[in-house]
Amino acid sequence: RTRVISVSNQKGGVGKTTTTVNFAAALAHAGARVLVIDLDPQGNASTALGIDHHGDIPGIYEVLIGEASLADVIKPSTEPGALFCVPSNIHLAGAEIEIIDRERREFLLRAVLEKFLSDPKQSFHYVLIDCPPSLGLLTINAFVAAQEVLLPIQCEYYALEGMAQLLDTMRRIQAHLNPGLTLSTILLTMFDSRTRLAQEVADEVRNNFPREVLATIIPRTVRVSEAPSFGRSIISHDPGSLGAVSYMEAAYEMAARTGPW
Amino acid sequence: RTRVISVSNQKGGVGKTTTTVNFAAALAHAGARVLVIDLDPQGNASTALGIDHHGDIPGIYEVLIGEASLADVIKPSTEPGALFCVPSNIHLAGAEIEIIDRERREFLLRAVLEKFLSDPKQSFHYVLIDCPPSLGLLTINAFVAAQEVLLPIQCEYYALEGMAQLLDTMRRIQAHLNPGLTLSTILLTMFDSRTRLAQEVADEVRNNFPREVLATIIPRTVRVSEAPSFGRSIISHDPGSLGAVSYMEAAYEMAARTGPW
Ligand SMILES: Nc1ncnc2c1ncn2[C@@H]1O[C@H](COP(=O)(O)OP(=O)(O)OP(=O)(O)O)[C@@H](O)[C@H]1O
Ligand SMILES: Nc1ncnc2c1ncn2[C@@H]1O[C@H](COP(=O)(O)OP(=O)(O)OP(=O)(O)O)[C@@H](O)[C@H]1O
Ligand SMILES: [Mg+2]
Ligand SMILES: [Mg+2]
Repeated sequence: RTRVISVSNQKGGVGKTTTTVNFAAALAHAGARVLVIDLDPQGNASTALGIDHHGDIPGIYEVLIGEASLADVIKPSTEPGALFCVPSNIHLAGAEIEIIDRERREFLLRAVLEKFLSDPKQSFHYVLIDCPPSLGLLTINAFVAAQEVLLPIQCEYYALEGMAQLLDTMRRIQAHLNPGLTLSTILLTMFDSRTRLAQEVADEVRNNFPREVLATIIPRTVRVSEAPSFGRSIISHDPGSLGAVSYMEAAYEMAARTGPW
Repeated sequence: RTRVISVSNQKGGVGKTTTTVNFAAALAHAGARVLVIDLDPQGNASTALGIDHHGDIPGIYEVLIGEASLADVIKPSTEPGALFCVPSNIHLAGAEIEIIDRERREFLLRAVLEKFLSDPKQSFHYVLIDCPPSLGLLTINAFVAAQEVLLPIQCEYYALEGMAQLLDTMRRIQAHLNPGLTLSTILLTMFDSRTRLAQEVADEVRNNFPREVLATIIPRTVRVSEAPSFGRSIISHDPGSLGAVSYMEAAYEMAARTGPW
């Protein structure tokens, strides 16, 4: 059974893309077949996985509006292992306004993904969807297509400010569009041990979400932020580094959890 | 003449809110009358300026949909000096879908701001608009209401990936909605001298935008990230710190520039 996971947080710059890419790389490193869907118009995940995504290359936008199928646009990443990516391109920036009047506009991604995964030739253990920093129609499409939400939380002051909105949006999706959706995993990231604030945020998250938060915390390290400039995950860029080890541990901790889903 | 400046970048977590708050505080510290408009549904700028913004308190959402005037919702900040804020609240999260069918939907903010500033009792030197991490209708409203865009760029790898989209959106706004809009200022921020990547990003931005980029760079410092947890700007939280001095220098460098606007 394929685990479909939406990596979301409307707060910007909290490590959604970094987590998507490095979890995907860690899971592929362990032998899993992994698909990353880049649902962010900026295309950072496509870049980090070494996949060209300029405007003429069809990607998830063309799939959502029905001009291409998922199988047409999927590309292998530059990472070792079975790690594939559906890139995004600049046209995705206009998608939310374009799909607003479409029939079942929240189900566009789910429909194409279900069709794709029902093909026995396309078997994947994980699908990770990298979301943009908003709770608009693209993220809602991810929430409807997924069974799980993976929420990266930066260990900094604004981290918890948007939680109420996120949980509120999830509740509405669960009530009307996808009852099976669950906030399965919270990852504490960019933890800087020099500041007491990081510990305070971590403690608060653990107190409020003891079941969801992973024991493994991702430290803030320069190597993690430099890896995408080489078009690689931290796992393949510097496998012995603290960042790579932490991301592998966190990914395997999530993999080991099997939940109600 | 009031300088109306939109602080924007669709990339998340690059320091839009931190720059809005600390520029506003630095300008107020120098004696200017400053208004911050929080156009981000998360309300981080409202929080950093010590302003309550839960759902029952009317803010910029109620102003945009015509239920309140700017003068009704404006609040003094906890900062020293003449620094005021129009807070955002959770209802702003639904605003983009709600205003999509309205007449002149891109001009809603401009209309209320022009009316407000035409009242002789309400004189301000600066209006700073803190934008959410997207190029949707809220940011477009800011681009139409402003004469200038202040673009914070984080000195990290993904920094330049979204520039084409941002400039493309600005060009369309200049062509059809606000010919006077200009990218007046670029601020390099979160500069971490431990990584060669930071210098590479800074050099690339300087090469491409020599006129717009400020000479002053903001370093990544723990004190800057901790200031909002005290509900203060870095200027009032730790005025002698490297972060405070850099933000003051950068704000005064921008103030000294008078452009075609
Ligand atoms: N553990 C880490 N240590 C150091 N830097 C990190 C870490 N995780 C992420 N970063 C850096 O922080 C920045 C933000 O991360 P990233 O782009 O993954 O966040 P995001 O949530 O996907 O952003 P957006 O909201 O724009 O989609 C990037 O420059 C990234 O390289
Ligand atoms: N110079 C700096 N040094 C250290 N930390 C910083 C600096 N500037 C910003 N930060 C921290 O980085 C994080 C992101 O900054 P901020 O929230 O201002 O970005 P933003 O662009 O407004 O994010 P969003 O896209 O969610 O609106 C915050 O936790 C902030 O405290
Ligand atoms: Mg991202
Ligand atoms: Mg912000």
